[in-house]
Amino acid sequence: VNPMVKDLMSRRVVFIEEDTSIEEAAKVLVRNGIDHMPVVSEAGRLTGIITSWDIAKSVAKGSFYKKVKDAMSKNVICIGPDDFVDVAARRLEQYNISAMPVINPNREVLGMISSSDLSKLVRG
Amino acid sequence: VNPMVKDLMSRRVVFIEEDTSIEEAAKVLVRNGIDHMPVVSEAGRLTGIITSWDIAKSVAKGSFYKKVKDAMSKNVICIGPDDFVDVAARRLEQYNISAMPVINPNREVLGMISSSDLSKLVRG
Ligand SMILES: C[S@@+](CC[C@H](N)C(=O)[O-])C[C@H]1O[C@@H](n2cnc3c(N)ncnc32)[C@H](O)[C@@H]1O
Ligand SMILES: C[S@@+](CC[C@H](N)C(=O)[O-])C[C@H]1O[C@@H](n2cnc3c(N)ncnc32)[C@H](O)[C@@H]1O
Repeated sequence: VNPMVKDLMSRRVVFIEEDTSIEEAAKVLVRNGIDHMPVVSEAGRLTGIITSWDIAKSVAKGSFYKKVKDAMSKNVICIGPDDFVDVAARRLEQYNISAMPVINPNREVLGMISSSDLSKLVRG
Repeated sequence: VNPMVKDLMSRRVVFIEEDTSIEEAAKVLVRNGIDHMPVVSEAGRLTGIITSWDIAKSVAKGSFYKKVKDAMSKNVICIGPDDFVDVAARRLEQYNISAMPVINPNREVLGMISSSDLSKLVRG
C-alpha cells in the first residue's frame, strides 16, 4: 500500500504576502506553530517559500532583510497530490528541505506536505 | 524489520553553549545548514534545545532574547539509541517537535534524530 501525497498532506495552509515584513512573518509562524509558509504575490500567485530557517538567516546576517520577498526562496520545490509518498520523501531529501507545497496543474496550492507528515508513516 | 534510532541518527551534532548570543546561534545554524542544536552548560551538561523556530520567536517578540538560555526549551525530549524508530516517530508527533537528542543513561548526547531522518524510511 503506497499512500498518495493527498492522503497525508495538511490542508490547512498559512500563506504570507511577499511585501510583509520579516518580523510579521515571524509572528505568523509562531502564532500558527508552523515552520513553513508559501509566499504569494498581490495577485495570489505562488512566488516563494519562507521558513523559520530563512528568519534565522536574516538574524545571522545582522542587517535584517526588510521584507519576506528578500528572505524567501524563489525556486519553490513542489509536488502533486497524486504523487506517491516515496516520491515526496525522495524529493525532500534530494533538495535538503523539510516541506513542499502541494499544487495542481494551475499551480494552485492545495496543501503542504512535510517530513513530519511523512514520519507519521513510520509510527506504526 | 524495525530499525533502531542508532541506525538512522545523525552522529554529527552541533552543540551551542547557553551563554551564546541569539545572533551567534543563528549564524551557527545557518553555517551548518541545520534546524536544531542541543544546548550545553559550561560544564558540558545538556540543559536545553534551540531551533530555528525559537529564533523566529525571538524575532516575533521584537525585543530580542539576548542569550540562547533565554530562548531555548529547557525540558528536552530525548530518546535512546536502542529505541525502535516507531517509538521515535510517535514521540516527535506527541510533542509536536521535529528532532530529539539521542542520549545514553549518563545523558551524554550520542546523536540527533529528526523527522527528516525518519522520512528517509518512506523513500523506498
Ligand atoms: C536547505 S533548507 C534546510 C533547513 C530546513 N529543513 C528548511 O527546509 O527550511 C533551508 C532553505 O530551504 C528553503 N526551502 C524550504 N522548503 C523549500 C521548498 N519547498 N522549495 C524551495 N526552497 C525551500 C528555505 O526557504 C530555506 O532557505
Ligand atoms: C512546538 S515546536 C514546532 C516547530 C518545529 N517543528 C521545532 O521542532 O522546532 C517548537 C518548539 O519546540 C521546541 N523543541 C524542539 N525540539 C525539542 C525537543 N527535542 N525537546 C524539547 N523541546 C523541543 C523548540 O525549542 C521550540 O520552542
